[in-house]
Amino acid sequence: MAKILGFANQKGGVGKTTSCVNLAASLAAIGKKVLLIDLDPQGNATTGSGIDKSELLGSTNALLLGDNAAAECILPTPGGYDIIPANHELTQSELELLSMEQREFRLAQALASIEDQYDYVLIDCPPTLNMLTVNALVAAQGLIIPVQCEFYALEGLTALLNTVAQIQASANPKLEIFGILRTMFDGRTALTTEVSSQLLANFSNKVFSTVIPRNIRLAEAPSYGLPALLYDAAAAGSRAYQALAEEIIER
Amino acid sequence: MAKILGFANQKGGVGKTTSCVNLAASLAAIGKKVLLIDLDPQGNATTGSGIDKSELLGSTNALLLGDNAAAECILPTPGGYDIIPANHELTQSELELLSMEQREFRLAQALASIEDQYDYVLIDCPPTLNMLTVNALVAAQGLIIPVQCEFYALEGLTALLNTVAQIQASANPKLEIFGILRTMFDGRTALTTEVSSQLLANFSNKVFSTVIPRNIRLAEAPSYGLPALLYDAAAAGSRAYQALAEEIIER
Ligand SMILES: Nc1ncnc2c1ncn2[C@@H]1O[C@H](COP(=O)(O)OP(=O)(O)OP(=O)(O)O)[C@@H](O)[C@H]1O
Ligand SMILES: Nc1ncnc2c1ncn2[C@@H]1O[C@H](COP(=O)(O)OP(=O)(O)OP(=O)(O)O)[C@@H](O)[C@H]1O
Ligand SMILES: [Mg+2]
Ligand SMILES: [Mg+2]
Repeated sequence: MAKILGFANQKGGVGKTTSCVNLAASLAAIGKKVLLIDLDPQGNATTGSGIDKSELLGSTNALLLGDNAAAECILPTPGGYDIIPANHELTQSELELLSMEQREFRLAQALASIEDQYDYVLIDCPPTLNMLTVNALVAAQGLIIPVQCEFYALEGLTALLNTVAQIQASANPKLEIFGILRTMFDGRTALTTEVSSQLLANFSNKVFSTVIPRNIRLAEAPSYGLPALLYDAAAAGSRAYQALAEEIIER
Repeated sequence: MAKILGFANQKGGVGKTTSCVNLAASLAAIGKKVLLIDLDPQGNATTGSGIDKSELLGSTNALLLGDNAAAECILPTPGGYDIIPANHELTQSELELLSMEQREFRLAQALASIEDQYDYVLIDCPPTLNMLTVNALVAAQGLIIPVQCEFYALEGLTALLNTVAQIQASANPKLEIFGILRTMFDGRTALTTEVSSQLLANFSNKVFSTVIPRNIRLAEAPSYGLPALLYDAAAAGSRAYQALAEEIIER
């Protein structure tokens, strides 16, 4: 039975995609079977994994609309994990989902047939609390919340936790906050250390002890279509995601 | 007749809100009458302008649903510009908008009664190409696209420009790309300079010559509810937005 983890935060640019791609590669590198699902019409996890998003036969779009079974949408990636890719057509299916029966369960139902083949299924969400993100929260057992330690990112947590509580009370009672991940961490600035201590004070044991540092190699790797582990394994960013993979397996 | 400028980019965390708030303050500081419209349910432009988003009488939500006239939703701010604030209730109105007649014209129609009182109206958009962003693109004459000079941000430009072309062909033929703004610019990294030269090669005269540097004071100011100009006028970030204001007036 796969562990299904969603990466969500409606605050934009906090490291959702970077975390999803690099954790997938790190878990695969230690022998886990991993499936990454790109649920963002931007398709960043798709290109960041080395897949050409303009030539997709199967995709998350087809999966949600029921055009293809999950197995037909899965592609291997250079990072050693499988992916169900996405592109801008996913914007269309968000609108179509709104008029469907059981619309928030579409992803959960589509994954049922393939989740036993994996140890982990990681879902990258768009920066908005829309029907795509709701589908991820309904399909997932755990939520990883990447947070940049800055003011606006902290401010948005309340709205996200309220949405999670609504999903727990209705469509997915087993959903838990699996962990809060501090990203782009720059311990030299007072802002970062102050926001970080507020996170620890408010969420204590939910905050991963692994902290992802700001590291330019993490931002360079996607232009080569590679996770940082394949682009520069010794980089501080790559090592941090490997440490996160260990911490996640131990939880 | 006000100049109505939207700040849009579905890539998250590229500096849309920071640019909107700091440009509003910079234009106000040189005597322009400015209205900022927060069209993001996150309400970051609202808190970043010093307004408590939990106590809103009038808001963008009420404006779009027709509950209040624009004049009733306008608040003054410490930054010297007016604001129509937003909070998470705006998520609800996005869903309600989808079933309304002329849904993409709601904002344009609501602004008609008050735009003559301002020199500039700046609209902060959420990180997604949804009905809220479409409303901004239909109401605006110009679009400012903040771009962080990194791979994923560059990748998303094509989808945004396609959406703009669709709006120009249908609901708003006068919409133009007013300018592409390079944000969080760190000239020491090869990635930044490489993406920047790609922007200049592809978009040449549309790229503002003013570049916004990465500057921690811009990230600190929102926790005090102030634009950087009031928080630290001498900071590199504040000066860059003042230079941008001059460049915009000259265009
Ligand atoms: N730890 C890091 N150090 C340096 N750069 C990083 C780090 N994490 C992410 N980045 C870069 O910061 C930008 C934002 O990260 P990313 O796109 O992963 O965030 P996101 O939350 O997925 O954004 P969106 O909300 O648009 O989906 C990207 O250009 C990415 O390459
Ligand atoms: N030039 C800059 N230098 C340093 N920090 C910056 C700069 N511009 C913005 N920031 C910080 O980076 C983060 C992202 O910026 P901001 O929230 O303005 O982007 P956005 O595009 O509005 O995000 P969203 O997509 O969530 O609406 C914020 O924490 C902000 O304070
Ligand atoms: Mg992303
Ligand atoms: Mg914003």
